[in-house]
Amino acid sequence: ANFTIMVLGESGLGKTTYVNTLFTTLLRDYKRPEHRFQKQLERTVQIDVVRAEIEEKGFNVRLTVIDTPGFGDYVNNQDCWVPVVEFLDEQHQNYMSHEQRAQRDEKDDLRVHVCLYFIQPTGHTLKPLDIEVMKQLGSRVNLIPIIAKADTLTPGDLAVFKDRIRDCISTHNIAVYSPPVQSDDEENTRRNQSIFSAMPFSVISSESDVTSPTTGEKVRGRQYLWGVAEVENEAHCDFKKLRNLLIRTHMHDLIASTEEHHYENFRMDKLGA
Amino acid sequence: ANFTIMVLGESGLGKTTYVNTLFTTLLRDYKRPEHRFQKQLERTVQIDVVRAEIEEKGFNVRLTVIDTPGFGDYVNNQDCWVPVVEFLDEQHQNYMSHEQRAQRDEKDDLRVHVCLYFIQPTGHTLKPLDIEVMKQLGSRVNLIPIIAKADTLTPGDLAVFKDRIRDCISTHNIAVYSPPVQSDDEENTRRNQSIFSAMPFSVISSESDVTSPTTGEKVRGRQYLWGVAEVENEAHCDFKKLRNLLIRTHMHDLIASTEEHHYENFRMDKLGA
Ligand SMILES: Nc1nc2c(ncn2[C@@H]2O[C@H](COP(=O)(O)OP(=O)(O)O)[C@@H](O)[C@H]2O)c(=O)[nH]1
Ligand SMILES: Nc1nc2c(ncn2[C@@H]2O[C@H](COP(=O)(O)OP(=O)(O)O)[C@@H](O)[C@H]2O)c(=O)[nH]1
Repeated sequence: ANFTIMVLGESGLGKTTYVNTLFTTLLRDYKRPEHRFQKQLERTVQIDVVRAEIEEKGFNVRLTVIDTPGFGDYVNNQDCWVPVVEFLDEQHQNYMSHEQRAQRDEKDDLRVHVCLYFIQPTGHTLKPLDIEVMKQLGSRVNLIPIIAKADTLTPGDLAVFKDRIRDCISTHNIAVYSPPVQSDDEENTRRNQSIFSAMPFSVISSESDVTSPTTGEKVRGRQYLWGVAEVENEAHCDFKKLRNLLIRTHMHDLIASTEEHHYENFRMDKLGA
Repeated sequence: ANFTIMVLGESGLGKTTYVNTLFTTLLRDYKRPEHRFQKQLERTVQIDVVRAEIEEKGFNVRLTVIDTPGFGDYVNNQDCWVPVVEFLDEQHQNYMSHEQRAQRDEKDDLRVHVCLYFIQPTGHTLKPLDIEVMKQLGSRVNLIPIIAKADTLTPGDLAVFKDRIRDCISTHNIAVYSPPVQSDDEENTRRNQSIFSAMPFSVISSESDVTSPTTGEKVRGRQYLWGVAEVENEAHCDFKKLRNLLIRTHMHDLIASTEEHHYENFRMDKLGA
């Protein structure tokens, strides 16, 4: 399967570290996955495409991650989401023009199956830019909000912040990803509720393994003078929960909903226009 | 003495918490200092004036802190520093117009003796907005750059970040505050070097006292699941170093240089214009 994730958010929120951490924890004897290419979308946003083959439960997944350096980094960020939306549409467009032709190189299909939007851990609420971008993207791509650098927030701060973000999302009618409800499968519904009740997902990422002061084992984490914030400790952050959602439990639905629902919306817009 | 500090930086960098922490650690049996007033500078920036009497080494200081909510919080932050610069000039102007008259109410003199500029702990370098604002302010007020929420940075990250910020400051010729050199006082020169070599000062702030897992004592700090980041632990951040600079060793020079050097520059501009 081909699975494409986009990470989006302003500079310095740990997006690149997150991408590396995701790949490293998936490919335990990781060497840096290949950078397929970089492309300047406009003078303001660049896309970096990183790709690796991973094996999940015995089948192969070509995981592609698209990083977006430059987004939201200016004094004036008016319309900074436009190049991103154009990029997303362009992938649907490319697929549509190739669909007619029988032969199509799968490698070139960069339709984004999920967009992880990184939120600065201010402790207050969403910033005006976050709201605007999430509204624009939510209707076009499966959007999952992420609390970046969650080790900045104490447990109390984090709970309050999550609540405020959720209120903000509902007030502004931001369409975040939610899985389909299978009314005849109660266990599945409960499990989904338990996963998605954690959204926005708090994430801690790290390039290094350090010794846990509590267990003495090597863990992926951030070593402070006062302790180690652990990436894969579910009490510390939702990294593992999110990774399971993306790679194990919901990959199939993220792909299907993009290639059916979002692609159909795009085709309808195009045909209508 | 009257001493006025301005805190400046985008929302969510812990400025308000810093102000509270500064007052609390100065006034140990602190009750909230009085909020003198709030004022809307323009639709974009507000100023909150907080004032308390503190006693330092037996003499009284009326400490005023000006917080600046709304600064840098928009999608488009073009010229967001203009209301701040106008506010600073206005204080010099008010002083100038009153100077002629013999009577002058000291309480109304809000000339800012030092501006603490809060930098987001991205780990990369200064943002375009930071550079622009610091250039504009550095020539008009004693400017001290602060690394906000420094508990976001591991010791390695912090050292690299400080270096990059310092490079950026010198590349862009940003005028940050530096104390006068007294060439005949070697010890003073050495002490200043040791204090100012830490700039930009890393700050951790907190509204609460928590139990230190290492000493069992109550400390002002942020309690994470993996440990306590301590405000007044000099290995954890420069909060104490900065407080000593502001309230003990350099208050006099910060006041003198504002009321002489910066005020004179303002008068020259006005007379020349
Ligand atoms: N506190 C904290 N810092 C992080 C985390 N992830 C990355 N960083 C640091 O943040 C800085 C910027 O990270 P980077 O991945 O380059 O951010 P990007 O600009 O969003 O791609 C680096 O110094 C990282 O070490 C995290 O989860 N928590
Ligand atoms: N990690 C961290 N969080 C902090 C620090 N200081 C304040 N905060 C938290 O950051 C959030 C915003 O703080 P606030 O003082 O309101 O920021 P302001 O908008 O700049 O005035 C609150 O949840 C604070 O508890 C700090 O030093 N480190």
